[in-house]
Order: sequence, then C-alpha cells, then structure tokens
Amino acid sequence: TYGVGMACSFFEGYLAQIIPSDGADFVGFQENIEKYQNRERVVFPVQKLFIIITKSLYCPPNLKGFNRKKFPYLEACQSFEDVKKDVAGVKNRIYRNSAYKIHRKEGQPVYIAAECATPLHTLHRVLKNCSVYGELCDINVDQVVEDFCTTLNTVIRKNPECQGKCQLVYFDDTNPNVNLADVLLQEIEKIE
Amino acid sequence: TYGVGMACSFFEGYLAQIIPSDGADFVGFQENIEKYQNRERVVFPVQKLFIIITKSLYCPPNLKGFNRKKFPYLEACQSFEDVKKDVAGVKNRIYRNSAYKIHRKEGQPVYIAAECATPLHTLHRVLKNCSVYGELCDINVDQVVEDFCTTLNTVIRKNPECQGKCQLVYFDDTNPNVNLADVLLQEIEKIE
Ligand SMILES: Nc1nc(=O)c2ncn([C@@H]3O[C@@H]4COP(=O)(O)O[C@H]5[C@@H](O)[C@H](n6cnc7c(N)ncnc76)O[C@@H]5COP(=O)(O)O[C@@H]3[C@@H]4O)c2[nH]1
Repeated sequence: TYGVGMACSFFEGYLAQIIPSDGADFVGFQENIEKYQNRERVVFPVQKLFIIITKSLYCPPNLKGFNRKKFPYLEACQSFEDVKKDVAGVKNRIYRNSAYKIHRKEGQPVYIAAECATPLHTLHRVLKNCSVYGELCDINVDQVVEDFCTTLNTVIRKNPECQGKCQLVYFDDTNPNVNLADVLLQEIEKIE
Repeated sequence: TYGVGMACSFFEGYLAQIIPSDGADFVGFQENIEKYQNRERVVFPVQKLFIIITKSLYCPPNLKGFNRKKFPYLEACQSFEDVKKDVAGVKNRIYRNSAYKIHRKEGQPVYIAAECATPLHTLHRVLKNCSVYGELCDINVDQVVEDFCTTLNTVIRKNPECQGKCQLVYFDDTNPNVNLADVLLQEIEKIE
C-alpha cells in the first residue's frame, strides 16, 4: 500500500495546506487565482489545480519539458502568491504553485494552474537509485500509481474544502505523439 | 514498509536536495551554515542538521513548543538562505531550514540547525483523520517509526554527500520530565 500512503501524505501534507483558506492570512487557492487574475489582468477559464500524473513517473523541472509540437505549447509565468506556514519546526515554510499559459495557434493564450504530482517524481528518483534504496525497487510501479490515483481521488472527494478545486490529469509521456498542452486544453474544454 | 517508503522519499525528495552542493548556485548545507555564521557573527558548535524524531509523532509548528523548563530553552532565529529549484513543474520551489539558539542558564547561547522529521508530522495528521484515511489507520505506528529511522540512517550512511551532515535525534515528548533543549545540548556535547 505504498501508493495509498503516498496519496494520504500528499493530500494531508500538501493539498490540505494550499487549497483551503486558513481563516487568517491565507485566502485559499481559488481566491489566490482571483488575486492573480486581477493583478496580472488575465483570465483562468478553469480555477482548479491540475495535478499531472505521468506514465513514466518522470517529471521535468518545468512543464515546458513536455512541449512536443509547435502549437499549442506551455510557458511558465509569474507564480501565485506564496503560502507561508510554520511547520514541524521549520519557520515560514513556503508552498508555491506555478501558473502556466498555453499558447495556441489561434486565439488568446489560456492560463492554468498546473504541476506534476511530486510524490511520483520523488519515487522516480528513488527507483533510479536502487543500489541505495534496494528494498523499494521490487514494487509494482503500475499498481503503486493506480493506488495513488484512486486513493487521492477518494480523499479529495471526501474533503469538502478541496473537492472540485483540484483535478488529476493523466498524461502518457511515453507516447511521442501526445502533447501535454493538448491534453490540458481538452480537460479545460470538458469542464467549461 | 510504509516507514521504509517515507524514509526514501524524505531523503530523495528533501535531504538530497538541501544538503549537497549542486555545483552551481547552491553551495551546500554546511557552507550555508558558514555563510550564516559570517553574516550574523555567531558560532554553530556542530555544523549538522538535527532531525528530531518524536515518540508521539506530534511536531509543534515551532520547536519552542517543546520548551518545558526555564533553562535551557529554544528560540527560533533568522532562517538560513533559501534553496530554490524548479521541481516537477513548480518553478522556484523553495526549501528553507531554520536556525535556533539554545539559551542556557550560564554561558553564551548555542546555535543549531534543527527541525522535526516532517513525514512523521504528516503521518500524525493522517492518523488523526481516520474517517478520511481509513486504510492507513491500521498500521503499527512504532514499527513505522522504527523502519523510518533505520532506513533513513542506512540511506544517509550510503550517501557520501550527506553522511555526517545530518543526524537523527530521538525525543520522548510523552515524558513531561524531558526538555528538548537539554537533549540537543547533550547531543552537541557528544559530538564536540
Ligand atoms: N509540489 C509540492 N510543493 C511543495 O511545496 C510540497 N511540500 C510537500 N509536498 C509533497 O507533499 C507530500 C507530503 O509532504 P511532507 O511535508 O509530509 O513530506 C516531505 C517533507 O517531509 C520533506 N520536504 C519536502 N520539501 C520540504 C520543505 N520545503 N521543508 C521541509 N521538508 C520538506 O520531504 C518529503 C517529501 O517531499 P516531496 O517528495 O517533495 O513531496 C511531498 C510529499 O509527497 C510538496 N509538493
């Protein structure tokens, strides 16, 4: 149940910290998007955090790493306002989310909040280092990813403050014909 | 093997990012301590990151939460310089460590780099929420903590860039007669 554990810790240690308002300094993720829209004078057609799940578990530092066509393509923009909290002895730990715009062949760029699922990225790095992390290298990766996604979707659904504010997006990065910007535009069209 | 997974992800996703130099902008944890010493004109008798493991898994936001005597006691100071990296689609993700000083009844305050082991803090929060995280609530907590510490110590030892630069400190926070500042001073004396 390594995938189940990863999903619970990703939700409790991260999404539960950055999505809901804390009733004090931090207004919450969706309000953070609205502040960004007002400040930068842009529009986010979908005000959710897109969490990208890749087939290979590999995540590039910047999502532009998954651009494979001339159009549409992703470009990182100014980040959202930071969330700062004292956590487990670390003063002012910073949680930061990235905004991206999708440049299309025709029409205005489309703004979105997106990032990869960090626990999968970390797992990818662990699996590349089996001489150090021996025990974990026997795991069934597809099962772990499936458990991670199923558990995460369940936990998000059970949490009224996060339900509807974040969405998993599956991306087969091992298929050279698939372009992440297209996948994200399709997700946005489904929701709009 | 939930404890094993937590330790591998804590090392690969965090310690491996903040302890070694990256050969470019980030000089490495120990050099970061030296920069701090020069800038603030203070001395750290031990230039390691102390990672605190609590018996209850509970971690207060600020380590002063574990002060239980008049002296010695912990006070947070200026944080170390941030480590900034693009990670898994998040631009300029920030990793920040806290410096604390230990005020003693006699003598100068003692400076240290310390924080709790965040994965245990997250696990504590997960276990308090069993209605949401049902599956994980059956785990044997003592076994998980033991696996976490054993695996983490093994992985640190196998990694020449981190070996000797971070140290686990066990703190029985359920015992009202134990004061974290005393435990840390004893660890420092052992090492000096
Ligand atoms: N995208 C993203 N941005 C963040 O700021 C962030 N912070 C946490 N996470 C992910 O949520 C989950 C729960 O986090 P937790 O703090 O319990 O464990 C973390 C924590 O114990 C430690 N760690 C990581 N970043 C920091 C940090 N900045 N300060 C202290 N500890 C940290 O190393 C573990 C693994 O980190 P990641 O493998 O990057 O993914 C984490 C994890 O999957 C993040 N994900």
